[in-house]
Amino acid sequence: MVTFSEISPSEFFYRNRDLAGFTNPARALYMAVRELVENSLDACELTRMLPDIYVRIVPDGQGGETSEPRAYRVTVADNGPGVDPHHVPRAFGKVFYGSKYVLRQSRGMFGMGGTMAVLYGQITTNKPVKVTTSVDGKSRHIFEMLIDIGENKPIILRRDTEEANGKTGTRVDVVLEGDFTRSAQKINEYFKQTALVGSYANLTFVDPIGRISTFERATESLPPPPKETLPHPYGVDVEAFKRMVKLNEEKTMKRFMTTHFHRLGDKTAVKFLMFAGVKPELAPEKLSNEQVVTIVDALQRFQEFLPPDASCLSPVGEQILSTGILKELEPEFSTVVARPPSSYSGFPFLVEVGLVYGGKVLEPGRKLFRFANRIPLLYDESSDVSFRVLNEEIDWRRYHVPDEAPVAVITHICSTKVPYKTVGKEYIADRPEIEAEIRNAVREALRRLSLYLSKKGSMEAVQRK
Amino acid sequence: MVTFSEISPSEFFYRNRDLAGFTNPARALYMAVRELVENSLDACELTRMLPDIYVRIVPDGQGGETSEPRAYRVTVADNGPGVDPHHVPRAFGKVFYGSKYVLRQSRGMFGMGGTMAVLYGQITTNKPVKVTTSVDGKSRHIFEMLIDIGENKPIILRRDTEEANGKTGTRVDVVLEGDFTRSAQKINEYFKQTALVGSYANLTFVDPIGRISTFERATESLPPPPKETLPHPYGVDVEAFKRMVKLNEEKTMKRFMTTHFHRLGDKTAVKFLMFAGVKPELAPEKLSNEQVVTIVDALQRFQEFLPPDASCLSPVGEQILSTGILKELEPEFSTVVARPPSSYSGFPFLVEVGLVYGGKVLEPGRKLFRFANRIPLLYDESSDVSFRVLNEEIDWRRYHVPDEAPVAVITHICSTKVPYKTVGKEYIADRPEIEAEIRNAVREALRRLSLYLSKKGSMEAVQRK
Ligand SMILES: Nc1ncnc2c1ncn2[C@@H]1O[C@H](COP(=O)(O)OP(=O)(O)OP(=O)(O)O)[C@@H](O)[C@H]1O
Ligand SMILES: Nc1ncnc2c1ncn2[C@@H]1O[C@H](COP(=O)(O)OP(=O)(O)OP(=O)(O)O)[C@@H](O)[C@H]1O
Ligand SMILES: [Mg+2]
Ligand SMILES: [Mg+2]
Repeated sequence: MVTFSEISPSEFFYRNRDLAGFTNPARALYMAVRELVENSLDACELTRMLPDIYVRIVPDGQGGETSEPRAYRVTVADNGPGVDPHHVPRAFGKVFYGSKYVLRQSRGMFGMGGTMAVLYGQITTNKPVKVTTSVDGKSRHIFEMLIDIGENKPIILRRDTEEANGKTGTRVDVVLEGDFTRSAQKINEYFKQTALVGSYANLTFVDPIGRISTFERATESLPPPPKETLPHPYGVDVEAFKRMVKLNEEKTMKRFMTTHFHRLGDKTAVKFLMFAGVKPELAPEKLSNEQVVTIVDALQRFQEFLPPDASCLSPVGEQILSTGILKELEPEFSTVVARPPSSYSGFPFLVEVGLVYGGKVLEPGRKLFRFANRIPLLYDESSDVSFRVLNEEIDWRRYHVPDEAPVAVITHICSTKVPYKTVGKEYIADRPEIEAEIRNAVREALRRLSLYLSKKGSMEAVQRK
Repeated sequence: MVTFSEISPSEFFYRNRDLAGFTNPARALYMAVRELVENSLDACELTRMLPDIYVRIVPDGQGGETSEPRAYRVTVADNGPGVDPHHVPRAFGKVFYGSKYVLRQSRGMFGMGGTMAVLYGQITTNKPVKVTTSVDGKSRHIFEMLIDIGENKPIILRRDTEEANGKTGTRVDVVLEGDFTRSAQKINEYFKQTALVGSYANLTFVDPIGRISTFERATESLPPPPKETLPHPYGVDVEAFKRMVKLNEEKTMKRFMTTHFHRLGDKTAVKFLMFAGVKPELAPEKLSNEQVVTIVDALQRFQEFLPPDASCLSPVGEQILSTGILKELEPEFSTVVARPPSSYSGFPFLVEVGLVYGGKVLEPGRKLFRFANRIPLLYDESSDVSFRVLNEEIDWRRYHVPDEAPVAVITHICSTKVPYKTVGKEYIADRPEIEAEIRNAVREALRRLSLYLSKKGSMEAVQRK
């Protein structure tokens, strides 16, 4: 007797929380911190506020309990724009609910990171999450909630309003089973690297025994904000095309094309429609199913679309990256290569690479620091596209860089859609276009290092012995 | 103005189909074949039928089109029990719907593999899937369907019934954009390896130019079926415990424990309840929230629960594995090590390892064949737990096996819940318990190989030169 059942998205990730990165107490503690911090950074950058983010981890309950894993209260507070109270319950209590389902670069993309932290807390400690937020600085809204995991919806236990002190922002308190001993080093590294690429942010971290680490902003200027963009022709499949046609209000195919696609002007639109065998004056709703398939196929084959432009991307920038490198790694030599924008499957992306040699901090051997949309990626290095490029596609000997030389490579990929291989955003798939861009950037950086080393010449050879 | 939206599970995997393994036309073609074949094998094994599975890939439409990627019709037909017509639309047209959400070993576990093949076909070719099935051999039900991706529900375009010819079974025809040139080798390898561990199955594969590959069954006996099991105490969190209590009909905590947990008898149940500070006679519905948390915490710490037994597992078995190895690899030496059952986070699993040396097929160097619940895993080898054990935790020199020796290692992990790291079931997380079992099995196999090699002695050394 075969019995069928349906499960909700929250049920799916409750059962398969490994897929979302919440594998064990140490990793879950790390994930909860990063998911909440990334939400705060996204929110501040979107509304152009210099981020002040406060993170605290406090042992929860049972005074005598000292062995790990154990319950911790994780608090993340920001000075961001706050969350509209009408949306708070679902933003934190529903999987696949969020504001980042648009085509614009942001750290968040799945609509579930914050909710996973809440869910993991609930299943390990049975305690509700507390979300405190103010969108106008006048009133502050307090929610205590659980998640109805079977139904994928929030259960509001308590809902209060109080006076705010003039500041907007959001604070999340979640109690979960963690293992700080095992995740301390990664959590500290996460803050350090976040500060490296986000030197406009103030980060404060208070750990379970009360030690305070502060990362003060080194600049008052936020990077230029990424703009929301239209899909690029190469990124469109039949489903997406049909939806565009359905919502379309333009009268002709020519107008439809130029208003729905990224960087598509009249002349190219007409040229493409002729190429696809479609009259430019045709009304879009009159397209047959066969014509839709023909057009989408032609979209992939037409060679004259302009590549995506960078206005929808927000790189770290050569200056911020160099400043961060100098401050964190105090190198003997460093260089930053910023590649022009490219695209994979129609999604704009660009690669920035920093190459660092010698100095006070680096130890012998090659170290890799990976970032995507400004998020430090600290796990599963050997599965990541950057690691593969460095170890399988770069011939280090050719640049006269010995294996034991103290070298660090920093890679940052920013995109309207980072092709993570996992829901836990651990590492990036090896898309050939991205691979090529990383390879080109690293080679250019290595040429510069090679030049520096040869200038340093025999003196370096003597120093190294 | 921040706008929030909710997306459905199908919408999520439409946008993020990389997460489900449908990354590009070559990979998608492979994934469609494997998802459908795995469904057929699961169904036949569950109902104890020797599987006859037929797979055909045919170029679809446009006579002259010869360049790849291009549209293919993928057909997978089996002689299994069929799918209840009441459930067909949702089984194939809804993400997170299926019959494998129970605690029993099977290839499927997510409730979405077949649906993803249908979805990918729809978005690349706009064509509906055709599902033909008979559960009684008398009448055959035909469905032509699309998926409403925004709503995660099936759209039935056509629904017919005709006479069946006495046979039960299911046939799925899906049209999708694939790249057979690029995926041919992997698809052929998938069949070969499926046959290696599933030598009770007949597999027939007809490729796009009409070449037929047949893998005939080498045995008429199916492996013993895995039984559905109760959760093991170590695998239970607060959420799961509360649900058990809610559905419970037993009058006392003692009865509740013994009827809801795997291998938990009266004596141990009472001992545990005393350990957790709960009266064995207490009515479960009277438990307070605090008591629930205390009990779940105590479940992790109590040392006297019996380890899981193997009745819920279905290994390949030493005999089938050896036979498959001899047939496929014609080795000079081979051995199989079957480890006793173990568990991770309360989920039973066991590891079987085959070690193969020399012979007609193997080339110099170490080759790894990975299986999980009898599924061949052909991608992302270097991220997998087996690869890491072989390359980072085994000292091959210690067993006098030189790096260029022609060696193959076959690992099979079977579990009620395989800890895949990705929805595309590409590779397995390195859970310490699983790591340990693979390591122990490989070491034992290497001891035996080492013995064989030393007996072969200097004669082998002469032969190798
Ligand atoms: N600190 C915050 N300030 C403002 N808005 C927030 C904050 N935290 C969460 N949100 C809102 O809640 C939504 C849901 O957050 P959640 O982390 O679950 O998903 P996401 O960030 O959209 O995507 P991802 O799963 O990739 O993190 C966000 O899209 C955002 O609109
Ligand atoms: N050939 C088949 N014969 C019998 N039942 C089938 C067949 N194919 C699919 N099904 C049924 O349809 C359900 C959904 O299949 P689907 O592949 O989407 O999910 P799953 O196999 O349960 O999990 P997974 O996503 O891990 O493959 C299955 O659980 C099974 O009950
Ligand atoms: Mg988020
Ligand atoms: Mg399946």
